[in-house]
Parts: sequence; structure tokens; C-alpha cells
Amino acid sequence: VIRLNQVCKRYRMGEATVDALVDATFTIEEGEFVAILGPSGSGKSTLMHLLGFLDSPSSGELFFEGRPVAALDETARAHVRAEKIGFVFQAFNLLPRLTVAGNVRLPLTYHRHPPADAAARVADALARVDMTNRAHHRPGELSGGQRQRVAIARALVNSPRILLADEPTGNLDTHTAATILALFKELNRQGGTIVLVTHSAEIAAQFPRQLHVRDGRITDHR
Amino acid sequence: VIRLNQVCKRYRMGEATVDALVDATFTIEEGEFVAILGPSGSGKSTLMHLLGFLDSPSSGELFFEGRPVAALDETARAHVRAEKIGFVFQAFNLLPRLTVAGNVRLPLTYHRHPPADAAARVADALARVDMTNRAHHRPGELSGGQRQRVAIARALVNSPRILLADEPTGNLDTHTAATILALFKELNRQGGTIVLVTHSAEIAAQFPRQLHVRDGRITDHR
Ligand SMILES: Nc1ncnc2c1ncn2[C@@H]1O[C@H](COP(=O)(O)OP(=O)(O)OP(=O)(O)O)[C@@H](O)[C@H]1O
Ligand SMILES: Nc1ncnc2c1ncn2[C@@H]1O[C@H](COP(=O)(O)OP(=O)(O)OP(=O)(O)O)[C@@H](O)[C@H]1O
Ligand SMILES: [Mg+2]
Ligand SMILES: [Mg+2]
Repeated sequence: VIRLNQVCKRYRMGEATVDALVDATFTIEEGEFVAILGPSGSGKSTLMHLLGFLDSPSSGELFFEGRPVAALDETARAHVRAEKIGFVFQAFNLLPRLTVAGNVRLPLTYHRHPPADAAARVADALARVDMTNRAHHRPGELSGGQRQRVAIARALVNSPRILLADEPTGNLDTHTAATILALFKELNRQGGTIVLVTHSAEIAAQFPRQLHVRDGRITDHR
Repeated sequence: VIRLNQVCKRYRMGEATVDALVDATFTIEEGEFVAILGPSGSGKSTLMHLLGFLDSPSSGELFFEGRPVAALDETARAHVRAEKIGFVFQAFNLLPRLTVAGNVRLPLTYHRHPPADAAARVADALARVDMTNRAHHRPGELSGGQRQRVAIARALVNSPRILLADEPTGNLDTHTAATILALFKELNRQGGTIVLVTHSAEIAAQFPRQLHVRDGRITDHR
């Protein structure tokens, strides 16, 4: 469903260059359950942003469902993101002036769901991450792990076909992290594609396929 | 060095009340190495903010070096914080418009160190967390784990007597997390007091004393 060919991402800063991703070439099939591992600063979040069409490569091609992503303008990309992709950001990226419920509802506004339907979807997503009793708090009134769970709920609310989760359990105790992982496995059982960045060896061990990133280069392990 | 007596923290939100901390009573002696554990939302960050004089209790007393903290005005508290306490925030709290070096230097401005001395301290702190080659980046140009390391460097730069670290390795791979923990142990060997919040059982196991937090209540384990 997603294919990369010789994808590179380079940041220029004055004289200096950072090669965040170098010659990334691999394919992720629909329904796969993939973990991404690697040291701090190795390029994992950079890769995730490319997979979620939040950023463009410096060189190389990305293909989504067989078609080149470069051919899609920003409107078309936003449509695919809203329709098919759920993204859990490493830094959560919650809007501070919206409540928890307001934040989780955001991906639904794209399709203009009827209000009752949207409310039901938000309630269901919050229940799945055990955040129902904080629905009216603002992000600043939450703990770190609670914010992380709200970011997860927001990514799940429109039943995405592809879930991209960038270190979704880094702020969670072992028990809560296990319930989140069980959620993702359930999504996978229903046919969803899951790509998850993790620093935890125990979590990575539960994935049949692992992409290892080091200094921007990727090796594929099954 | 820090003593709490029946400390409570309550948040009021309209009709609702959140009891984030309930009757916390314990003492931390100088030179101790203490871990704080507990589920997401249990009150750990709330406790850390009280320990670092970043917040005040709703009821109960805090004592620092034998004297009541309530008797200190904000200027006196800021003085103690700048002088003796290093705080690593769970959400890092870096200033986006300053470079990495600028952020790490912030705690030194309070005492107006001579520029050469300040520059040396910043360079040393960055080297200890292996962030020397990102000194001129801004936080937005860093990975999640790199931001976490900058937050750690900033907490270490003025050689604090008390280090309060709120989940300082949540975004780090196992190897980098181990180097950070070794840093903290070294600080402890030199007489520093370390209080560290963690979700990792392996990290907690290395601490002779653990405070367990659950629904705002604390139990002491040695
Ligand atoms: N400003 C606030 N207003 C209302 N409730 C708050 C506020 N800040 C925190 N809380 C609540 O207080 C409780 C404790 O929060 P705290 O941040 O201390 O948890 P924590 O143990 O650090 O969790 P985590 O491991 O997820 O970081 C949470 O249930 C949270 O929702
Ligand atoms: N806007 C930018 N400008 C310059 N360099 C950048 C920028 N964004 C990221 N980088 C650099 O690109 C590299 C890869 O960053 P990335 O965020 O992908 O790492 P990561 O593998 O997600 O790390 P972590 O595990 O710490 O989150 C890092 O060395 C970082 O400093
Ligand atoms: Mg990252
Ligand atoms: Mg916390």
C-alpha cells in the first residue's frame, strides 16, 4: 500500500547539511504490522512524516496504492490523510484551546459527519484509551500520559486504514501501554495496516517485521 | 533536605474536583537516589512540581533544608530553584526561538556568570548528553530524543544539588537511556540528590528507594 524508492530527506542549515534519511527503499503491504526501531536522532520520525504525507522527500519516489504521491497536490494529500491515515505524533500536537473531546473530533470535521454520529465516534475513541472522564479537560490540565492517550484517540476516531504511531507509549506505564498495544493489534486483525515507532525491545518483539534505522539508513528484518 | 507533611493538591474545574495528590507525607534526605513510579495520571508530575517549588500545595506543608517553603516569596523561591535545583520536565519546555546552546545556558543567566565560564559549562553539559553537534539547532530542528537530552543538559548545567527528572528517558533508545542514567548515578556519587520519575521497571530496579503513587496517594518502598 506504501512503497518507497531511494527516498532521501536532507535538511540544509546554512553551510551544514543533515542527511536525515538516505536511500530508503521498501514496501509496506496492506494489513502489515511493522515496528520501526533505531537510536535517538536516527531518522524514524522523519520517515513517519514521509509515510503520512506530512512532508516530501528531497529525492526519490513515494507510491501510495500504486500511484506516485508527488502527483497529488496538497488538497488531494489532505484528502487521503483525512480519509485513510491516522497519525500519532511523538509530541502529541494537541490544540491547547480545544478540550479533549474537541481535539479528538478534529479528523471528523473533514467529512462533515452528522453531529450525533461524530459524538458517538469521539465517545468510542475516548473509551478505548480510558479517557472518558477527562473529555472536558484541556490538554494543559492533563498528565503526559493522558495527553498521549488523547493523541492516540484522535488518530483512531475515523477508523483509519493505516495507523502511523510515533512512539505512542513512551509516556505510559506498562499496564496502560499493553492496553494500547492490544488496541492496535485489534485494528490489525480487522485489516488495518500498523506502523509503529518504538524504543522498547519488548514491544518490538511482538512485531513480525522490523525496520531498523541508523544514521538515516534502513535495514529490513523479518 | 525536602520534607512533606500531609501535602494535598486539588484542582477545581467548575463543579468538579480532581484530587491530584492526597496527604503526601515523606522525607527525602540529602544524597538520596529515589525513583517515583505509578500509573498514568496518578500524580507523579504534580508531586515533582511541588518538590521543585514550581507549584504550591492546596493544603499541608513543605520544608526545604528545615525551613517552611510557604514562608518564601516568589523571589526567594526562584533563587533556590536557580541555585540548587535542576528540573527535567516531562514535556521538555524548551524555548523554540533559542538555539540548543541558548536553552542550556538559561539557568546560568540568573547568576550572571562571566561569558567564558558560562560557555564552558554549556559545552560540558552538551557533551555529557552527546548533543555537541546540535548546539546551533533550534528545538524544532531536533528529534524527540534530542530535545529530551537538551532538557537534561539544561537541568545539569549549573551543577544542581538536587536533580528532579520527570521521565527523562521516555523518548530515548535503551543505549542512550543507559548513558543518561549513568550520568545521574555519577551526580549522586558526588553527593547530589536524585529524584526520578520513570515508567520503566528496569530503571526503577536500580533505585534503592521507590515512592509508588496511585490515585494521588504515596507509599514508600525501600
Ligand atoms: N491543571 C489541571 N486541572 C485539572 N486537573 C489536572 C490539572 N493538571 C493535572 N490534572 C490531573 O491531575 C492528575 C495527576 O496529573 P499528573 O500530571 O501529576 O499525573 P502523572 O502521574 O504525572 O501522569 P503521567 O505518568 O501520565 O505523566 C491527572 O489525573 C490530571 O488529569
Ligand atoms: N528541521 C530540521 N532541520 C535540521 N535537522 C533536522 C530537522 N528535523 C530533524 N533534523 C535532524 O534529523 C535527524 C533525524 O531526526 P528524527 O526526528 O527523524 O529522529 P528520530 O529517529 O525520530 O529520533 P528520536 O528517537 O529521538 O525521536 C536528527 O539528527 C535531527 O537533528
Ligand atoms: Mg522521533
Ligand atoms: Mg507526568
